[in-house]
Amino acid sequence: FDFTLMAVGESGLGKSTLINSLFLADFYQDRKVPPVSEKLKRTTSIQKHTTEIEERGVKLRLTVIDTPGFGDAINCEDSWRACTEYIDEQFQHYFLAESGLNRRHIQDTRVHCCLYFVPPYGHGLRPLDIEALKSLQTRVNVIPIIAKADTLTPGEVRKLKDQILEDLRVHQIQIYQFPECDEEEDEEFKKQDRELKAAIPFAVASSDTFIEVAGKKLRGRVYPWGIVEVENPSHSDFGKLRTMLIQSHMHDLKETTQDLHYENFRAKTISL
Amino acid sequence: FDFTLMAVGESGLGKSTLINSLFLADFYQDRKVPPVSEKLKRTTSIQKHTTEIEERGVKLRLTVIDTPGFGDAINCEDSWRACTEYIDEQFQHYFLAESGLNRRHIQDTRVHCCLYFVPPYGHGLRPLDIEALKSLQTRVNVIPIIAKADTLTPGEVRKLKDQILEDLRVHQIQIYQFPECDEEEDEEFKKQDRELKAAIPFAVASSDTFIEVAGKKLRGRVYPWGIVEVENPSHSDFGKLRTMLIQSHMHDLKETTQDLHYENFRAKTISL
Ligand SMILES: Nc1nc2c(ncn2[C@@H]2O[C@H](COP(=O)(O)OP(=O)(O)O)[C@@H](O)[C@H]2O)c(=O)[nH]1
Ligand SMILES: Nc1nc2c(ncn2[C@@H]2O[C@H](COP(=O)(O)OP(=O)(O)O)[C@@H](O)[C@H]2O)c(=O)[nH]1
Repeated sequence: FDFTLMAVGESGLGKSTLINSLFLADFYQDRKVPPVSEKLKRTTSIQKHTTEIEERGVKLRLTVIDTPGFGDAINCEDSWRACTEYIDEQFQHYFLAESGLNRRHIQDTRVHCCLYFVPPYGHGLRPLDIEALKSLQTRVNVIPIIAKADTLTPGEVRKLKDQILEDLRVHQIQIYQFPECDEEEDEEFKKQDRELKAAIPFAVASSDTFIEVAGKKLRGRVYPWGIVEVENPSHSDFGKLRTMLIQSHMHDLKETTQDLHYENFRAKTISL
Repeated sequence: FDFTLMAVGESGLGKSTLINSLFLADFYQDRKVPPVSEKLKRTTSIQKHTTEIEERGVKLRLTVIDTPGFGDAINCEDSWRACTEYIDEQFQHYFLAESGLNRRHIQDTRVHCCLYFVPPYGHGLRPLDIEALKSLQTRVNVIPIIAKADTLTPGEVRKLKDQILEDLRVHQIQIYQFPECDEEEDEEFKKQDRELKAAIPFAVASSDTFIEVAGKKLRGRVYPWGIVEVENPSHSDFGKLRTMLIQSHMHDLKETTQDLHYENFRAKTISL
């Protein structure tokens, strides 16, 4: 089972911390944060890390595409181009492999999901986010998340979520829609599904350090005024994101990539 | 006593909250946050708000220069130009007034202090910060502050302060140096002065809402995991910033503007 996830957002938004904690793996072991003098000339680059993990008994070859440099430069006009070009290249590879003779062992390197990190400033999406999301939405399943949500009080979280949903609507940006749950599911499951969907975009805090709270080991961030329990639903939507992304919908994300985004690409390519 | 302060930083960094709480006044009553579709075309603009306040028995006419649009556009290449042009214009006005016949009633509209808001991402200064600070440092007393510091654990605060000081050093950016305290001051005062200086750049959290904690009314931010007491020195450097800026050094900030930054301007102007 191949799955590729792309993480897009400025440096310092907690991307590596989140991705490592989502998959309980260290994707960024050899990462170096460049000093700002190096960043002065940079554009977005693409870095791939692949690891084999086991999630609920299923062997998963997970590839994370990191996009260092995105949104960091003074002029971010091309920040998202490296991302969209990479996505298109994978479609291209797949298309050529599919039209080839040996169709039985095609490796699927297409990007199945893009986690887009929105800074928790509190006033909504920024021009950079709008432009990047417009380009990404037609190519990949976009899941926007509010990064470092422990910067926001519960009232501010709700206000920002509403503002982001409004910004997406006004700019006609289509984000990934989690599928409807089966009619035969029980009421409890349907209720949980509704609650998950009502929380979108997820406001996530994450941590790679474990704290002992009341005898239990929990992921958290220790502040002088309290401890953020990353997996506590009243502190952060981390648990909801992990449930939606890993437990329930990886399969659907792959299918939508094939049936929607790849089909779009094929249609454009064939009609040229 | 005229004092002008400029606030520079992206929207959403808590600038208006901080400035209102520093001076216990509402400078931003009629402010509107533009929707992101308006921001798509914007460059930095200059907005002035003046109010008369009384600080420790001294009547102060305080002008705050806000810089909406700074750092918000996709291409921020000119973000700081509006700021530096404004500063130069005030020098120009003062210069002309000084060389005029009626020198006795010159109104001093020069910018005495620039609070530069650095986002608490955790990796240090960004290219935008470096370029903006380079242009500002030669014209105005720059006091960089880490905004929304309640995003950072104590360990992260220390790491970011060190990284920022290192970035400033490497890029030869001269920030405002608080003056040495008098030799005749007592040991307690000198100790406090050393502690204040060791905390630079200040990591500030601010709030315009009051919370009741243990029977006292305090400025704070209420999270599900605890309450940030903005004026508590172990929670935020807000108190230190207010002490340095308002209680002790407004006079020195004005003098340094006259003796250093204005003199630089005059020297360049006269030599043309
Ligand atoms: N406040 C807060 N800080 C976080 C969170 N996640 C990570 N951080 C901190 O943010 C800093 C940058 O995190 P990192 O994962 O390296 O960000 P990246 O550059 O986007 O990959 C580190 O100091 C992290 O400890 C979070 O959810 N909330
Ligand atoms: N976490 C945190 N949020 C803050 C702080 N100060 C203000 N905010 C919040 O950040 C948001 C934007 O604040 P505002 O003062 O309007 O920012 P401005 O656009 O820079 O003037 C509001 O929701 C504030 O409540 C702070 O110190 N820490």
